[in-house]
Amino acid sequence: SKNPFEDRAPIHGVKNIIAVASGKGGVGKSTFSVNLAISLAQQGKKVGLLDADLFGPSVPTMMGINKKPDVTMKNKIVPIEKFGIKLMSLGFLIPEDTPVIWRGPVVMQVITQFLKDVDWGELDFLVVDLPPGTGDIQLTLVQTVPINFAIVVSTPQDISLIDARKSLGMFDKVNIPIFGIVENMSYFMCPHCGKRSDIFKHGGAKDTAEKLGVNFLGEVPIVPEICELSDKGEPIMTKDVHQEVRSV
Amino acid sequence: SKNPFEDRAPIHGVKNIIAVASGKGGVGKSTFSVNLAISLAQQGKKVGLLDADLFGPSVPTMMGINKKPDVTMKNKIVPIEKFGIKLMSLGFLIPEDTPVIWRGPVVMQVITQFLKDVDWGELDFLVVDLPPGTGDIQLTLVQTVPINFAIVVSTPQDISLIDARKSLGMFDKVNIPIFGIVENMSYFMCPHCGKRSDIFKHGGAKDTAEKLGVNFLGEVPIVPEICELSDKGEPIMTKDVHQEVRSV
Ligand SMILES: Nc1ncnc2c1ncn2[C@@H]1O[C@H](COP(=O)(O)OP(=O)(O)O)[C@@H](O)[C@H]1O
Ligand SMILES: Nc1ncnc2c1ncn2[C@@H]1O[C@H](COP(=O)(O)OP(=O)(O)O)[C@@H](O)[C@H]1O
Ligand SMILES: [Zn+2]
Repeated sequence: SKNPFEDRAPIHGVKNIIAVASGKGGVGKSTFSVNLAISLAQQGKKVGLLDADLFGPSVPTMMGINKKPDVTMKNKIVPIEKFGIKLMSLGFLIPEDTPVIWRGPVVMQVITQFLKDVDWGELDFLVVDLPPGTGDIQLTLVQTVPINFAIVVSTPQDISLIDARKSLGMFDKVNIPIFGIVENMSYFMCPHCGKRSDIFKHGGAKDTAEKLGVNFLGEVPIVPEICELSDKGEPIMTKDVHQEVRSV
Repeated sequence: SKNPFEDRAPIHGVKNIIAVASGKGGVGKSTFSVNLAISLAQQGKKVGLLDADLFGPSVPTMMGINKKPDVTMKNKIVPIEKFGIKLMSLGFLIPEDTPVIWRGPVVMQVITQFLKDVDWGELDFLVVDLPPGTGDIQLTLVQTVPINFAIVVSTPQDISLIDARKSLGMFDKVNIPIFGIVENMSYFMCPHCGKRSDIFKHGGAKDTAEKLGVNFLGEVPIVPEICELSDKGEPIMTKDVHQEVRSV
């Protein structure tokens, strides 16, 4: 049968594509993708962000967007721009409360359209925020476009690291280099007494990075403000932030 | 074309099937499913637990299981028993670090096998722990067997509630009654100073339950012990627990 990577082709004008994954849901992938894109834009790079989580898109809420994208004469979708970033998400096209009840073939088609039929223009980086798992969405992405490197986000406990390792394993299998692993929700400093609690344990992602020989990109603490700002559509990197958050 | 629910049929010997969903990953679905199953068993019920998260199964770790299930003469898979519960998970069959890189049709086949080809025997309740999203796994489940009711787990913030509402919307669409919504990670009591922090906000799931007219099943606080015990395969309901966790 045919080579599944046969049709893989770059997106015209896009220099680098970065995949942000975790395997496990709810560990901070979207939060990291949004803030990575913003910090690249703050450094003067031309940046796009594709929300590939068709079933639970978070970019519309996290970036505070509630308008629909336009379509050009040539039937290309025009990405929505905010904070200097070109954005695309299924959440711009479908109402928030409407469940997307799709099987694999439709999923594959929509992801391919988001990669090929959006008018991304000239970009230094396209960040792709992946959903949990290693199924149709992830497979379609790696079979449709060349990925320059992947970043894996995890929280410190085994339950998340097991899924992070599966995600790393998938990237290995399809020869996508790993830029590194981030440990999110690494510890919590009580705002009342200043003492620390390791709510989801601590240090597991660093250990995993060392064992697997991949870069460890740093720790991000649990900061309630991150969650509040996400709900308000005001990403933390657009504010004066905790040093440890910004350094990651 | 044919009615997608045409082939739906009960599992012989299984009185009730409960779906536990959330839409969003990492909010505590598996933790809740495991502990719900244990508390039903502690009340003398015959209980099964199906880990339907093929891409990131957590039941093997959370229940501390690392052996493979047997197969009967009639080619039925024999569930593994622990804490008085019959268990099935893809994690029993595939090594932990191996990514499951499957597309929709294979996913559909495996979920159908877990429902029809496992020797569940006589059960009062089969709890199905669903993965995030509303795709192939969820569709195959509701089209293969009758679901008596669904429980939705969410954390308090909008980012999770948006996905919880999609999950509720899917169950509505296929006429599956909602037993109620649980708010997990509802608040955090600092072990050092006893003061409270609403890390992922607070009360959002209760508001959503009231707005949608569904039961609110209660709040579970963030308890670091829950995370540690999950990694060790010792579910919190098998221990002397916080009153508020047990009451939920
Ligand atoms: N370091 C952090 N501290 C506090 N809340 C966080 C942190 N990282 C993420 N969150 C919150 O946790 C929730 C899940 O994060 P999200 O980025 O949606 O995860 P994922 O994309 O992996 O599902 C969001 O409400 C987000 O605001
Ligand atoms: N109330 C809680 N307090 C502390 N940790 C929790 C709580 N509920 C769940 N966890 C931990 O959070 C992580 C995610 O929970 P999990 O049940 O795997 O979520 P899901 O099934 O929704 O992905 C696990 O490590 C689990 O132990
Ligand atoms: Zn404190």
